[in-house]
Amino acid sequence: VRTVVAIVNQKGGVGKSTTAINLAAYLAGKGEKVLVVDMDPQANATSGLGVYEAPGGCMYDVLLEGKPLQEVAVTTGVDGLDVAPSSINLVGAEVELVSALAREYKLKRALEKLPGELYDRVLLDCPPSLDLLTLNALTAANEVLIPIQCEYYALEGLTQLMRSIRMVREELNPDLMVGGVLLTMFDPRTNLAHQVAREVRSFFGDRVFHTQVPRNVRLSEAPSYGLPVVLYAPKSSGAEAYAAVAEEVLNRG
Amino acid sequence: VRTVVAIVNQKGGVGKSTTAINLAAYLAGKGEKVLVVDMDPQANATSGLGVYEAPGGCMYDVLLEGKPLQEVAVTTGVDGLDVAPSSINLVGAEVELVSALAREYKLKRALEKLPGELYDRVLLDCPPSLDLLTLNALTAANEVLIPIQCEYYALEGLTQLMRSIRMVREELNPDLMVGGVLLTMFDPRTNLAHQVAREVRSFFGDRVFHTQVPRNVRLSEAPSYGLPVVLYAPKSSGAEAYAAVAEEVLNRG
Ligand SMILES: Nc1ncnc2c1ncn2[C@@H]1O[C@H](COP(=O)(O)OP(=O)(O)OP(=O)(O)O)[C@@H](O)[C@H]1O
Ligand SMILES: Nc1ncnc2c1ncn2[C@@H]1O[C@H](COP(=O)(O)OP(=O)(O)OP(=O)(O)O)[C@@H](O)[C@H]1O
Ligand SMILES: [Mg+2]
Ligand SMILES: [Mg+2]
Repeated sequence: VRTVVAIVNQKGGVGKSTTAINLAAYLAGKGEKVLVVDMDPQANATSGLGVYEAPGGCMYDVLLEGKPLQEVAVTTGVDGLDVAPSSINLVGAEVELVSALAREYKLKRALEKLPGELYDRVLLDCPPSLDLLTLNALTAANEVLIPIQCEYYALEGLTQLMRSIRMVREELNPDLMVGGVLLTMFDPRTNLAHQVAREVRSFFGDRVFHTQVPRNVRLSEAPSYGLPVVLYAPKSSGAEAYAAVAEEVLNRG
Repeated sequence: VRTVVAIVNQKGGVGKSTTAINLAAYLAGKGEKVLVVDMDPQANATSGLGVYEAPGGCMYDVLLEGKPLQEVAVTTGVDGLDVAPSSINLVGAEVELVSALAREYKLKRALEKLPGELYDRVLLDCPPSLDLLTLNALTAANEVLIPIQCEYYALEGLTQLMRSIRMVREELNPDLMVGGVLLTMFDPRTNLAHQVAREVRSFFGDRVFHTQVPRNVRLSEAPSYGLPVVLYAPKSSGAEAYAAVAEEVLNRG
C-alpha cells in the first residue's frame, strides 16, 4: 500500500465519514485501488457505501482476533473501492484493547500483512474521540486528513487534536504528518463560516485544501441510498467539491 | 436534586451541547436552580457558557479524585445556572477509569453527596460515544434526553443507543428511562428532515417533544461569545425553540 490516510477529528459530526466515502469514491474513479477501513462502531462509512452484511467478518475480528484485512474487505458499488466493515461489536473493542499487548499497533500490523499490490491507498474513518480506535488509526497512518466544520466549536477542538497527533508522532509513529485539512459544510451566507475558514487557513497555511465543501443536502441524502454522491447526484455542488478534493489529493502526490 | 438528565447520543454533532446549554439557560430563567455537568473532554458546554477557567478544579478531579461537585461548580452569565467544567485531562479519564473500583458509579456517588437544596435539576452533557464517561452519566441519571439530528445517520445510531440504555437499566440503573427525544437542526425545506422526523415520532411516540429545533445560525454563533442563545439572540427561531422545549420539560414535571 502506498498511502494510509487517517481521517480524524474528535469533534462530532464534522464530515469524517462523508469525506471518507466520497473522497474514496472519486479517487477510485480516477483509477486508484482504494480501501476504506471503518474504525467507527457507528459503521456509517460501511452503510454509506451500501454494505449491510459482513460475510467475512468485520474490524473487530481484525483488531482483536488477528483476522486478515483482505478477508473482511468487501466490494462496493464503485469499481476499485472496497470497504473493511465495522459493526456494533466494535463498541466493546475499546475496553478489550486497553489490556492487550501492543494495543496501539493492532491496525498497523494488519495493514502491514495486506498484500502490497491490492490497494494504492487506504482511508481510515475514525470515531469522534481520541480513544484506542483512533490511536490505532493514527499509529497505522502516514498522514492525517482533518475535516473541519465551519463552526466555532470546530476551532476549539483543534488544540486537543494537534496535541494528540504530536504525542502519537513522539511515542508511536514518527512518520505521521498532517497531509491535509478540509473545510466542510461551508455556508457562504454566514459570517461565522468565513471567519472560521480564515482562522483555519492562517493556522494551517497551505495544508488546507483550496476546495471548501459547501453545505449541500445531496451529501446527506446519499447515505440513505447506500451510495456515494458520485453515484447519487454527480452534478450536485457537494459532488463537484469532493471531485475537486480528489484532484488536489492526487496532485499532492 | 430532583431530576438528573443525561443528554446522550453517540452520533457526533447532533446538538447535545447546544441542548444542554440552552435548555439549562431557559429552565434557570423559569426559576429553577440548574447545574450543567460537562462530561465531554471537548468541554464545549463549558466554553459555550463562557467559562474559561476552572478555579476549583474540573470533572476529572470529581471522577478520579473524589473532589466534591460543589467545589468545582462555577457560576455562569445566567442567574441560577452553574456549570461543573470539563477540561483536556478528561481525555485520560477513560483509560484510568477502566481499572477503577465501581468505575460506572463515580458520577452517581458525586451527585449523591451534593447538598440536596443546591439544585433542582442537573443536566449531563455527554461526549459522542458510549464510553465510560457516558456510562457514568447513564448510571447517575433518572432520565435520558436524546437529541436527534434530522439526518439519515442519526436514525442508524438509535438501535445502538437504545441497546446501551437497556443494558444500563438491567445492570447499573434500574430507574433509567427515556424522558424525551428532541429533533434538532430541522430544515423544513428538505424531504430528508420530514422523513426522519416522521420515523422518529413513530419510533418514540409521545416521548418526542412537540417542539422541533430549526437549523438557525444564531445557535452556532452564540458559543463564540460564550453565551447561551437567550442572552445572545433571544428573538431568534433557535432561541424561541429552546424556550418552548423548556416549557415542555416543565409541563412534563
Ligand atoms: N457538506 C455537507 N453538507 C450537508 N450535509 C453534510 C455535509 N457533510 C456531511 N453532512 C451530513 O452531516 C452529518 C454529519 O456528517 P458525518 O456523519 O460525515 O460526520 P462525522 O464527522 O463522520 O460524524 P461522527 O463524528 O458521528 O463520526 C451527516 O448526517 C452527513 O450526512
Ligand atoms: N439548531 C441548530 N442550528 C444550527 N446550528 C446548530 C444547531 N444546533 C447545534 N448547532 C451547531 O452544530 C454543531 C454541532 O452541535 P453540538 O456541538 O451542540 O453537537 P454535539 O452533539 O454536542 O456534538 P459532539 O458530538 O461533538 O459533542 C455546533 O457547531 C453547533 O453550534
Ligand atoms: Mg463518522
Ligand atoms: Mg457536545
